[in-house]
Amino acid sequence: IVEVNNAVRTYRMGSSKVHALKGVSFEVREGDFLAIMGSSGSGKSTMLNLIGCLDKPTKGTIHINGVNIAKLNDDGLTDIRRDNIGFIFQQFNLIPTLTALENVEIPMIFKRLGPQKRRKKALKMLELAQLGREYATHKPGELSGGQQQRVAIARALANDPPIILADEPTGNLDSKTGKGVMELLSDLNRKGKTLIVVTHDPKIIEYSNTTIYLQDGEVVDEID
Amino acid sequence: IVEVNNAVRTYRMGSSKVHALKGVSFEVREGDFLAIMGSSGSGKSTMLNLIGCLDKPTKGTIHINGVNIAKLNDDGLTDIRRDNIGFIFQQFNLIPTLTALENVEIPMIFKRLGPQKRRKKALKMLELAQLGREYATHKPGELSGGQQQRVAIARALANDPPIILADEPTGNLDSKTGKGVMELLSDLNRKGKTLIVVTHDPKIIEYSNTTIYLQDGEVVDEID
Ligand SMILES: Nc1ncnc2c1ncn2[C@@H]1O[C@H](COP(=O)(O)OP(=O)(O)OP(=O)(O)O)[C@@H](O)[C@H]1O
Ligand SMILES: Nc1ncnc2c1ncn2[C@@H]1O[C@H](COP(=O)(O)OP(=O)(O)OP(=O)(O)O)[C@@H](O)[C@H]1O
Ligand SMILES: [Mg+2]
Ligand SMILES: [Mg+2]
Repeated sequence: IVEVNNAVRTYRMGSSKVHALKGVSFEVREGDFLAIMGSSGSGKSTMLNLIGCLDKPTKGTIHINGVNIAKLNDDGLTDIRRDNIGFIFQQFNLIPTLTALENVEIPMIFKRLGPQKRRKKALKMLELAQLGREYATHKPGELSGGQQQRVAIARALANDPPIILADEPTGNLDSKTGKGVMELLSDLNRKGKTLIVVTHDPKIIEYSNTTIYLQDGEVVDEID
Repeated sequence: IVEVNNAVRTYRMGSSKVHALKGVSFEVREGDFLAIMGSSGSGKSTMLNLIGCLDKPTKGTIHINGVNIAKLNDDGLTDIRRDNIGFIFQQFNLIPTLTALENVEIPMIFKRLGPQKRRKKALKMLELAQLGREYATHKPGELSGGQQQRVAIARALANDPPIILADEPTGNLDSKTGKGVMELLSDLNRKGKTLIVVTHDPKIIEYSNTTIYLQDGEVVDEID
Protein backbone atom coordinates (compact mmCIF):
# COMPACT_ATOMS: atom_id res chain seq x y z
CA ILE A 1 0.00 0.00 0.00
CA VAL A 2 3.02 2.28 0.60
CA GLU A 3 6.22 1.90 -1.44
CA VAL A 4 9.21 4.09 -0.75
CA ASN A 5 11.98 3.79 -3.34
CA ASN A 6 15.32 5.54 -2.84
CA ALA A 7 13.59 8.56 -1.35
CA VAL A 8 15.91 11.53 -1.02
CA ARG A 9 14.95 14.80 0.66
CA THR A 10 17.41 17.65 0.70
CA TYR A 11 16.82 21.11 2.14
CA ARG A 12 18.74 24.15 0.96
CA MET A 13 19.99 26.47 3.69
CA GLY A 14 21.66 29.44 2.05
CA SER A 15 24.73 27.98 0.37
CA SER A 16 24.69 24.67 2.24
CA LYS A 17 22.42 21.64 2.07
CA VAL A 18 20.78 19.51 4.72
CA HIS A 19 20.49 15.88 3.67
CA ALA A 20 17.45 14.92 5.72
CA LEU A 21 16.88 11.65 3.81
CA LYS A 22 19.69 10.10 1.78
CA GLY A 23 17.97 7.29 -0.13
CA VAL A 24 15.42 5.41 1.94
CA SER A 25 13.62 2.31 0.62
CA PHE A 26 10.97 0.14 2.22
CA GLU A 27 7.50 -1.32 1.67
CA VAL A 28 4.40 -1.30 3.83
CA ARG A 29 1.73 -3.91 3.11
CA GLU A 30 -1.93 -3.25 3.76
CA GLY A 31 -2.76 -3.93 7.41
CA ASP A 32 0.86 -3.59 8.58
CA PHE A 33 1.80 -1.80 11.79
CA LEU A 34 5.16 -0.21 11.09
CA ALA A 35 7.17 1.59 13.76
CA ILE A 36 9.82 4.11 12.68
CA MET A 37 12.42 4.86 15.33
CA GLY A 38 15.70 6.74 15.42
CA SER A 39 17.46 9.60 17.15
CA SER A 40 16.22 13.17 17.12
CA GLY A 41 16.99 14.70 13.71
CA SER A 42 17.39 11.36 11.94
CA GLY A 43 14.66 12.11 9.37
CA LYS A 44 11.55 10.41 10.80
CA SER A 45 9.11 13.35 10.48
CA THR A 46 10.53 14.13 7.03
CA MET A 47 9.82 10.52 5.98
CA LEU A 48 6.31 10.62 7.40
CA ASN A 49 5.54 13.91 5.65
CA LEU A 50 6.52 12.35 2.30
CA ILE A 51 4.26 9.35 2.89
CA GLY A 52 1.50 11.67 4.09
CA CYS A 53 1.65 13.62 0.79
CA LEU A 54 2.54 16.83 2.61
CA ASP A 55 5.87 17.07 0.83
CA LYS A 56 7.56 15.63 -2.25
CA PRO A 57 10.90 13.82 -2.43
CA THR A 58 13.90 15.57 -4.01
CA LYS A 59 14.70 12.26 -5.74
CA GLY A 60 13.21 8.78 -5.71
CA THR A 61 9.57 7.75 -5.58
CA ILE A 62 6.73 7.31 -3.10
CA HIS A 63 3.78 5.19 -4.19
CA ILE A 64 0.51 5.30 -2.26
CA ASN A 65 -1.94 2.63 -3.47
CA GLY A 66 0.12 2.35 -6.67
CA VAL A 67 0.00 6.11 -7.38
CA ASN A 68 3.35 7.85 -7.77
CA ILE A 69 2.82 10.96 -5.66
CA ALA A 70 5.82 12.79 -7.12
CA LYS A 71 3.82 13.06 -10.35
CA LEU A 72 0.82 14.77 -8.71
CA ASN A 73 0.12 18.48 -8.47
CA ASP A 74 -1.10 20.07 -5.25
CA ASP A 75 -4.76 19.23 -5.91
CA GLY A 76 -3.91 15.62 -6.67
CA LEU A 77 -1.89 15.36 -3.45
CA THR A 78 -4.75 16.88 -1.47
CA ASP A 79 -7.24 14.37 -2.88
CA ILE A 80 -5.03 11.40 -2.05
CA ARG A 81 -4.52 12.76 1.47
CA ARG A 82 -8.17 13.44 2.13
CA ASP A 83 -9.37 10.04 1.05
CA ASN A 84 -6.62 7.86 2.42
CA ILE A 85 -4.60 9.37 5.23
CA GLY A 86 -5.16 10.39 8.82
CA PHE A 87 -2.17 12.32 10.17
CA ILE A 88 -1.30 12.90 13.83
CA PHE A 89 1.30 15.68 13.84
CA GLN A 90 4.27 15.86 16.19
CA GLN A 91 3.22 19.37 17.14
CA PHE A 92 -0.50 18.78 16.78
CA ASN A 93 -1.17 21.62 14.29
CA LEU A 94 -4.59 22.36 15.78
CA ILE A 95 -6.45 25.48 14.71
CA PRO A 96 -6.15 27.80 17.74
CA THR A 97 -9.38 29.73 17.12
CA LEU A 98 -11.60 26.61 16.99
CA THR A 99 -12.72 24.40 19.85
CA ALA A 100 -11.51 20.82 20.25
CA LEU A 101 -14.79 19.58 18.77
CA GLU A 102 -14.60 21.91 15.77
CA ASN A 103 -11.00 20.87 15.14
CA VAL A 104 -12.10 17.23 14.94
CA GLU A 105 -15.03 18.13 12.67
CA ILE A 106 -12.91 19.92 10.06
CA PRO A 107 -11.99 16.82 7.97
CA MET A 108 -15.65 15.74 8.05
CA ILE A 109 -16.75 19.02 6.49
CA PHE A 110 -14.76 18.11 3.38
CA LYS A 111 -16.62 14.81 3.28
CA ARG A 112 -19.85 16.80 3.39
CA LEU A 113 -21.20 15.28 6.57
CA GLY A 114 -24.11 17.31 7.94
CA PRO A 115 -23.65 19.27 11.19
CA GLN A 116 -25.55 16.83 13.44
CA LYS A 117 -23.71 13.80 12.10
CA ARG A 118 -20.37 15.64 12.39
CA ARG A 119 -20.92 16.62 15.99
CA LYS A 120 -22.00 13.12 17.00
CA LYS A 121 -19.05 11.52 15.25
CA ALA A 122 -16.54 14.08 16.56
CA LEU A 123 -17.70 13.46 20.14
CA LYS A 124 -17.23 9.73 19.56
CA MET A 125 -13.69 10.27 18.20
CA LEU A 126 -12.73 12.39 21.22
CA GLU A 127 -14.04 9.64 23.47
CA LEU A 128 -12.00 7.02 21.58
CA ALA A 129 -8.92 9.24 21.98
CA GLN A 130 -9.58 9.18 25.75
CA LEU A 131 -10.43 12.86 26.11
CA GLY A 132 -13.26 13.68 28.52
CA ARG A 133 -16.37 15.15 26.91
CA GLU A 134 -16.12 18.24 29.10
CA TYR A 135 -13.11 19.36 27.07
CA ALA A 136 -14.93 19.46 23.73
CA THR A 137 -15.59 23.20 24.04
CA HIS A 138 -12.04 24.14 25.05
CA LYS A 139 -9.81 25.81 22.49
CA PRO A 140 -6.29 24.35 22.13
CA GLY A 141 -4.85 27.13 24.33
CA GLU A 142 -7.27 26.05 27.06
CA LEU A 143 -6.04 22.47 27.02
CA SER A 144 -3.00 20.75 28.50
CA GLY A 145 -0.27 19.44 26.17
CA GLY A 146 -1.50 15.88 26.40
CA GLN A 147 -5.13 16.94 25.89
CA GLN A 148 -4.14 18.78 22.69
CA GLN A 149 -2.36 15.64 21.57
CA ARG A 150 -5.56 13.65 22.05
CA VAL A 151 -7.54 16.16 20.00
CA ALA A 152 -4.96 15.71 17.22
CA ILE A 153 -5.47 11.95 17.46
CA ALA A 154 -9.26 12.25 17.31
CA ARG A 155 -9.01 14.52 14.28
CA ALA A 156 -6.79 12.03 12.40
CA LEU A 157 -9.47 9.35 12.86
CA ALA A 158 -12.36 11.63 11.85
CA ASN A 159 -12.86 10.22 8.35
CA ASP A 160 -12.05 6.63 9.21
CA PRO A 161 -8.99 6.64 6.91
CA PRO A 162 -7.37 3.36 5.72
CA ILE A 163 -3.85 4.67 6.53
CA ILE A 164 -2.96 6.31 9.85
CA LEU A 165 0.35 8.16 10.22
CA ALA A 166 1.27 9.12 13.79
CA ASP A 167 4.27 11.29 14.61
CA GLU A 168 5.16 10.67 18.27
CA PRO A 169 1.49 10.30 19.36
CA THR A 170 2.27 9.72 23.05
CA GLY A 171 5.09 12.23 23.60
CA ASN A 172 3.00 14.37 25.95
CA LEU A 173 1.07 11.62 27.71
CA ASP A 174 1.60 9.84 31.02
CA SER A 175 2.17 6.11 30.69
CA LYS A 176 -1.43 5.13 31.49
CA THR A 177 -3.03 7.50 28.97
CA GLY A 178 -0.27 6.68 26.46
CA LYS A 179 -1.01 3.00 26.82
CA GLY A 180 -4.70 3.70 26.14
CA VAL A 181 -3.72 5.46 22.92
CA MET A 182 -1.48 2.55 21.87
CA GLU A 183 -4.32 0.11 22.54
CA LEU A 184 -6.61 2.25 20.38
CA LEU A 185 -4.09 2.27 17.50
CA SER A 186 -3.53 -1.45 17.88
CA ASP A 187 -7.29 -1.98 17.79
CA LEU A 188 -7.66 0.05 14.60
CA ASN A 189 -4.84 -2.02 13.09
CA ARG A 190 -6.63 -5.24 13.99
CA LYS A 191 -9.71 -3.84 12.20
CA GLY A 192 -7.64 -3.58 9.01
CA LYS A 193 -6.07 -0.12 9.07
CA THR A 194 -2.47 0.35 8.01
CA LEU A 195 -0.44 2.11 10.70
CA ILE A 196 2.89 3.91 10.52
CA VAL A 197 3.97 5.27 13.89
CA VAL A 198 7.07 7.38 14.54
CA THR A 199 8.03 7.16 18.19
CA HIS A 200 10.85 7.34 20.72
CA ASP A 201 8.96 4.94 23.00
CA PRO A 202 10.55 1.48 22.88
CA LYS A 203 7.25 -0.05 24.10
CA ILE A 204 5.94 0.34 20.51
CA ILE A 205 7.57 -3.04 19.87
CA GLU A 206 4.68 -4.68 21.75
CA TYR A 207 2.27 -3.42 19.09
CA SER A 208 4.08 -3.09 15.75
CA ASN A 209 4.81 -5.99 13.40
CA THR A 210 7.76 -4.28 11.67
CA THR A 211 10.29 -1.69 12.87
CA ILE A 212 12.58 0.53 10.82
CA TYR A 213 15.49 2.38 12.41
CA LEU A 214 16.64 5.65 10.83
CA GLN A 215 20.01 7.27 11.51
CA ASP A 216 21.24 10.41 9.69
CA GLY A 217 18.64 10.03 6.94
CA GLU A 218 19.29 6.35 6.22
CA VAL A 219 17.70 3.04 7.18
CA VAL A 220 20.19 1.30 9.43
CA ASP A 221 18.05 -1.63 10.54
CA GLU A 222 14.76 -3.29 9.70
CA ILE A 223 13.11 -5.84 11.96
CA ASP A 224 10.12 -7.93 10.93
CA ILE B 1 13.46 29.25 47.78
CA VAL B 2 9.97 28.37 46.47
CA GLU B 3 6.96 28.17 48.80
CA VAL B 4 3.56 27.16 47.50
CA ASN B 5 0.75 27.62 50.02
CA ASN B 6 -2.76 26.39 49.24
CA ALA B 7 -2.41 27.47 45.62
CA VAL B 8 -5.73 27.42 43.78
CA ARG B 9 -6.10 28.10 40.05
CA THR B 10 -9.54 28.13 38.51
CA TYR B 11 -10.35 28.90 34.88
CA ARG B 12 -13.75 30.23 33.83
CA MET B 13 -15.22 28.60 30.72
CA GLY B 14 -18.49 30.31 29.92
CA SER B 15 -20.76 29.43 32.82
CA SER B 16 -18.64 26.57 34.15
CA LYS B 17 -15.32 26.44 35.95
CA VAL B 18 -12.23 24.32 35.50
CA HIS B 19 -10.48 23.60 38.80
CA ALA B 20 -6.95 23.14 37.49
CA LEU B 21 -5.37 23.39 40.98
CA LYS B 22 -7.47 22.84 44.09
CA GLY B 23 -5.14 23.84 46.92
CA VAL B 24 -1.56 22.70 46.44
CA SER B 25 1.11 23.20 49.10
CA PHE B 26 4.80 22.32 49.09
CA GLU B 27 8.26 23.79 49.64
CA VAL B 28 11.38 23.67 47.52
CA ARG B 29 14.70 24.35 49.25
CA GLU B 30 17.60 25.94 47.42
CA GLY B 31 19.55 23.31 45.50
CA ASP B 32 16.67 20.82 45.44
CA PHE B 33 15.81 18.76 42.36
CA LEU B 34 12.05 18.36 42.46
CA ALA B 35 10.18 16.17 39.98
CA ILE B 36 6.46 16.81 39.41
CA MET B 37 4.59 13.89 37.88
CA GLY B 38 0.95 13.06 37.26
CA SER B 39 -1.45 12.19 34.49
CA SER B 40 -2.17 14.42 31.52
CA GLY B 41 -4.44 17.28 32.66
CA SER B 42 -3.59 16.91 36.35
CA GLY B 43 -2.31 20.50 36.66
CA LYS B 44 1.47 20.20 36.27
CA SER B 45 1.98 22.94 33.67
CA THR B 46 -0.45 25.18 35.54
CA MET B 47 1.63 24.71 38.70
CA LEU B 48 4.88 25.39 36.88
CA ASN B 49 3.47 28.57 35.29
CA LEU B 50 2.57 29.90 38.76
CA ILE B 51 6.07 29.21 40.08
CA GLY B 52 7.55 30.71 36.92
CA CYS B 53 5.62 33.97 37.50
CA LEU B 54 3.77 33.61 34.20
CA ASP B 55 0.44 33.39 35.96
CA LYS B 56 -1.05 34.25 39.36
CA PRO B 57 -3.00 31.94 41.67
CA THR B 58 -6.77 32.45 42.08
CA LYS B 59 -6.27 31.87 45.82
CA GLY B 60 -3.32 31.01 48.04
CA THR B 61 0.26 32.24 47.78
CA ILE B 62 3.47 31.58 45.90
CA HIS B 63 6.70 32.88 47.41
CA ILE B 64 9.88 33.08 45.32
CA ASN B 65 12.91 34.00 47.46
CA GLY B 66 10.52 35.25 50.13
CA VAL B 67 8.61 37.53 47.71
CA ASN B 68 4.84 36.98 47.51
CA ILE B 69 4.33 37.04 43.74
CA ALA B 70 0.55 37.48 44.02
CA LYS B 71 1.27 41.00 45.29
CA LEU B 72 3.35 42.01 42.25
CA ASN B 73 2.21 43.85 39.15
CA ASP B 74 3.26 42.73 35.68
CA ASP B 75 6.55 44.66 35.79
CA GLY B 76 7.42 43.18 39.16
CA LEU B 77 6.67 39.67 37.90
CA THR B 78 8.83 40.26 34.83
CA ASP B 79 11.77 41.40 36.94
CA ILE B 80 11.58 38.37 39.23
CA ARG B 81 11.39 36.11 36.19
CA ARG B 82 14.26 37.69 34.33
CA ASP B 83 16.65 37.57 37.25
CA ASN B 84 15.76 34.22 38.73
CA ILE B 85 14.05 31.80 36.38
CA GLY B 86 14.93 29.83 33.28
CA PHE B 87 11.83 28.22 31.78
CA ILE B 88 11.76 25.31 29.31
CA PHE B 89 8.22 25.30 27.89
CA GLN B 90 6.25 22.16 27.06
CA GLN B 91 5.65 23.53 23.58
CA PHE B 92 8.96 25.34 23.29
CA ASN B 93 7.51 28.81 22.52
CA LEU B 94 10.37 29.69 20.19
CA ILE B 95 10.13 32.81 18.02
CA PRO B 96 9.51 31.42 14.51
CA THR B 97 11.11 34.32 12.64
CA LEU B 98 14.44 34.11 14.48
CA THR B 99 17.20 31.52 14.12
CA ALA B 100 18.02 29.03 16.87
CA LEU B 101 21.00 31.20 17.87
CA GLU B 102 18.94 34.38 18.00
CA ASN B 103 16.28 32.64 20.08
CA VAL B 104 18.93 31.68 22.65
CA GLU B 105 20.36 35.22 22.63
CA ILE B 106 17.05 36.95 23.42
CA PRO B 107 17.28 36.68 27.26
CA MET B 108 20.87 37.94 27.08
CA ILE B 109 19.79 41.11 25.28
CA PHE B 110 17.79 42.06 28.39
CA LYS B 111 20.92 41.58 30.45
CA ARG B 112 22.69 43.97 28.09
CA LEU B 113 25.36 41.56 26.93
CA GLY B 114 27.16 42.85 23.83
CA PRO B 115 26.63 41.06 20.49
CA GLN B 116 29.98 39.24 20.47
CA LYS B 117 29.59 37.97 24.02
CA ARG B 118 25.97 36.95 23.31
CA ARG B 119 26.87 34.95 20.24
CA LYS B 120 29.72 33.16 21.95
CA LYS B 121 27.59 32.31 24.99
CA ALA B 122 24.58 31.24 22.90
CA LEU B 123 26.76 28.85 20.89
CA LYS B 124 28.04 27.38 24.15
CA MET B 125 24.49 26.92 25.47
CA LEU B 126 23.42 25.13 22.27
CA GLU B 127 26.42 22.85 22.64
CA LEU B 128 25.52 22.10 26.28
CA ALA B 129 21.97 21.30 25.14
CA GLN B 130 23.50 18.76 22.71
CA LEU B 131 22.51 20.55 19.52
CA GLY B 132 25.07 20.48 16.73
CA ARG B 133 26.55 23.88 15.79
CA GLU B 134 25.39 23.49 12.20
CA TYR B 135 21.81 24.04 13.36
CA ALA B 136 22.44 27.49 14.88
CA THR B 137 21.24 29.25 11.72
CA HIS B 138 18.07 27.18 11.30
CA LYS B 139 14.74 28.76 12.19
CA PRO B 140 12.43 26.64 14.37
CA GLY B 141 10.41 25.55 11.31
CA GLU B 142 13.66 24.18 9.85
CA LEU B 143 14.38 22.01 12.88
CA SER B 144 13.06 18.65 14.01
CA GLY B 145 10.83 18.49 17.12
CA GLY B 146 13.66 17.31 19.33
CA GLN B 147 16.03 19.96 17.93
CA GLN B 148 13.50 22.70 18.76
CA GLN B 149 13.26 21.26 22.25
CA ARG B 150 17.02 21.56 22.65
CA VAL B 151 16.94 25.20 21.51
CA ALA B 152 14.29 25.82 24.19
CA ILE B 153 16.61 24.21 26.74
CA ALA B 154 19.60 26.31 25.65
CA ARG B 155 17.50 29.47 25.88
CA ALA B 156 16.40 28.69 29.45
CA LEU B 157 20.06 28.44 30.49
CA ALA B 158 21.11 31.64 28.67
CA ASN B 159 21.32 33.88 31.75
CA ASP B 160 22.62 31.22 34.12
CA PRO B 161 19.48 31.45 36.29
CA PRO B 162 19.41 30.09 39.88
CA ILE B 163 16.05 28.35 39.30
CA ILE B 164 15.34 26.16 36.28
CA LEU B 165 11.76 25.09 35.50
CA ALA B 166 11.44 22.41 32.83
CA ASP B 167 8.08 21.30 31.45
CA GLU B 168 8.56 17.85 29.90
CA PRO B 169 12.08 18.64 28.58
CA THR B 170 12.67 15.24 26.95
CA GLY B 171 9.23 14.59 25.45
CA ASN B 172 10.52 14.79 21.87
CA LEU B 173 13.90 13.19 22.37
CA ASP B 174 15.18 9.66 21.82
CA SER B 175 16.45 7.94 24.95
CA LYS B 176 20.15 8.68 24.28
CA THR B 177 19.67 12.41 23.65
CA GLY B 178 17.13 12.56 26.49
CA LYS B 179 19.64 11.01 28.86
CA GLY B 180 22.20 13.63 27.82
CA VAL B 181 19.71 16.36 28.73
CA MET B 182 18.98 14.75 32.10
CA GLU B 183 22.73 14.54 32.80
CA LEU B 184 23.04 18.24 31.96
CA LEU B 185 20.19 19.17 34.32
CA SER B 186 21.65 16.95 37.03
CA ASP B 187 25.02 18.61 36.53
CA LEU B 188 23.52 22.11 36.88
CA ASN B 189 21.81 20.93 40.06
CA ARG B 190 25.10 19.69 41.47
CA LYS B 191 26.53 23.15 40.75
CA GLY B 192 23.87 24.64 43.01
CA LYS B 193 20.88 25.38 40.77
CA THR B 194 17.37 24.64 41.99
CA LEU B 195 15.50 22.41 39.54
CA ILE B 196 11.79 21.74 39.14
CA VAL B 197 11.09 19.29 36.32
CA VAL B 198 7.63 18.23 35.14
CA THR B 199 7.85 14.93 33.32
CA HIS B 200 6.06 11.74 32.35
CA ASP B 201 9.38 9.87 32.27
CA PRO B 202 9.73 7.63 35.32
CA LYS B 203 13.54 7.66 34.88
CA ILE B 204 13.53 11.15 36.47
CA ILE B 205 13.65 9.32 39.81
CA GLU B 206 17.34 8.59 39.15
CA TYR B 207 18.07 12.34 39.23
CA SER B 208 15.55 14.10 41.48
CA ASN B 209 15.75 14.20 45.28
CA THR B 210 12.02 14.84 45.80
CA THR B 211 8.95 13.85 43.76
CA ILE B 212 5.43 15.26 43.93
CA TYR B 213 2.51 13.48 42.31
CA LEU B 214 -0.44 15.55 41.11
CA GLN B 215 -3.88 14.14 40.33
CA ASP B 216 -6.90 16.30 39.39
CA GLY B 217 -5.24 19.45 40.71
CA GLU B 218 -4.17 18.05 44.08
CA VAL B 219 -1.00 16.62 45.56
CA VAL B 220 -1.66 12.93 46.12
CA ASP B 221 1.84 11.84 47.09
CA GLU B 222 5.18 13.33 48.03
CA ILE B 223 8.39 11.30 48.15
CA ASP B 224 11.64 12.60 49.58
N1 LIG C 1 12.84 23.15 6.42
C1 LIG C 1 14.04 22.62 6.77
N2 LIG C 1 15.17 23.23 6.38
C2 LIG C 1 16.38 22.74 6.72
N3 LIG C 1 16.57 21.62 7.44
C3 LIG C 1 15.46 20.97 7.87
C4 LIG C 1 14.14 21.43 7.57
N4 LIG C 1 13.25 20.59 8.15
C5 LIG C 1 13.97 19.63 8.78
N5 LIG C 1 15.30 19.87 8.62
C6 LIG C 1 16.42 19.05 9.12
O1 LIG C 1 16.20 17.70 8.64
C7 LIG C 1 16.65 16.76 9.62
C8 LIG C 1 15.54 15.74 9.86
O2 LIG C 1 14.43 16.37 10.48
P1 LIG C 1 13.19 15.52 11.01
O3 LIG C 1 12.18 16.51 11.49
O4 LIG C 1 12.75 14.56 9.97
O5 LIG C 1 13.82 14.70 12.22
P2 LIG C 1 13.13 13.68 13.24
O6 LIG C 1 13.77 12.35 13.06
O7 LIG C 1 11.65 13.75 13.11
O8 LIG C 1 13.56 14.25 14.66
P3 LIG C 1 12.76 14.36 16.08
O9 LIG C 1 12.83 12.99 16.69
O10 LIG C 1 13.58 15.36 16.83
O11 LIG C 1 11.39 14.81 15.80
C9 LIG C 1 17.01 17.56 10.88
O12 LIG C 1 18.41 17.59 11.00
C10 LIG C 1 16.44 18.95 10.62
O13 LIG C 1 17.26 19.97 11.16
N1 LIG D 1 -6.92 28.55 29.73
C1 LIG D 1 -7.58 27.48 30.21
N2 LIG D 1 -8.92 27.50 30.28
C2 LIG D 1 -9.61 26.43 30.74
N3 LIG D 1 -9.04 25.29 31.19
C3 LIG D 1 -7.69 25.21 31.14
C4 LIG D 1 -6.89 26.29 30.65
N4 LIG D 1 -5.59 25.91 30.71
C5 LIG D 1 -5.57 24.66 31.22
N5 LIG D 1 -6.83 24.24 31.48
C6 LIG D 1 -7.22 22.95 32.08
O1 LIG D 1 -6.52 22.82 33.31
C7 LIG D 1 -6.17 21.45 33.52
C8 LIG D 1 -4.69 21.33 33.86
O2 LIG D 1 -3.93 21.70 32.74
P1 LIG D 1 -2.35 21.53 32.74
O3 LIG D 1 -1.85 22.10 31.44
O4 LIG D 1 -1.77 22.11 33.98
O5 LIG D 1 -2.16 19.95 32.77
P2 LIG D 1 -0.83 19.07 32.74
O6 LIG D 1 -0.76 18.30 34.00
O7 LIG D 1 0.35 19.92 32.39
O8 LIG D 1 -1.11 18.05 31.55
P3 LIG D 1 -0.14 17.42 30.41
O9 LIG D 1 0.63 16.31 31.06
O10 LIG D 1 -1.12 16.92 29.39
O11 LIG D 1 0.73 18.50 29.87
C9 LIG D 1 -6.55 20.68 32.26
O12 LIG D 1 -7.71 19.90 32.50
C10 LIG D 1 -6.82 21.77 31.23
O13 LIG D 1 -7.86 21.42 30.33
MG1 LIG E 1 10.11 14.50 14.32
MG1 LIG F 1 1.56 20.09 30.70
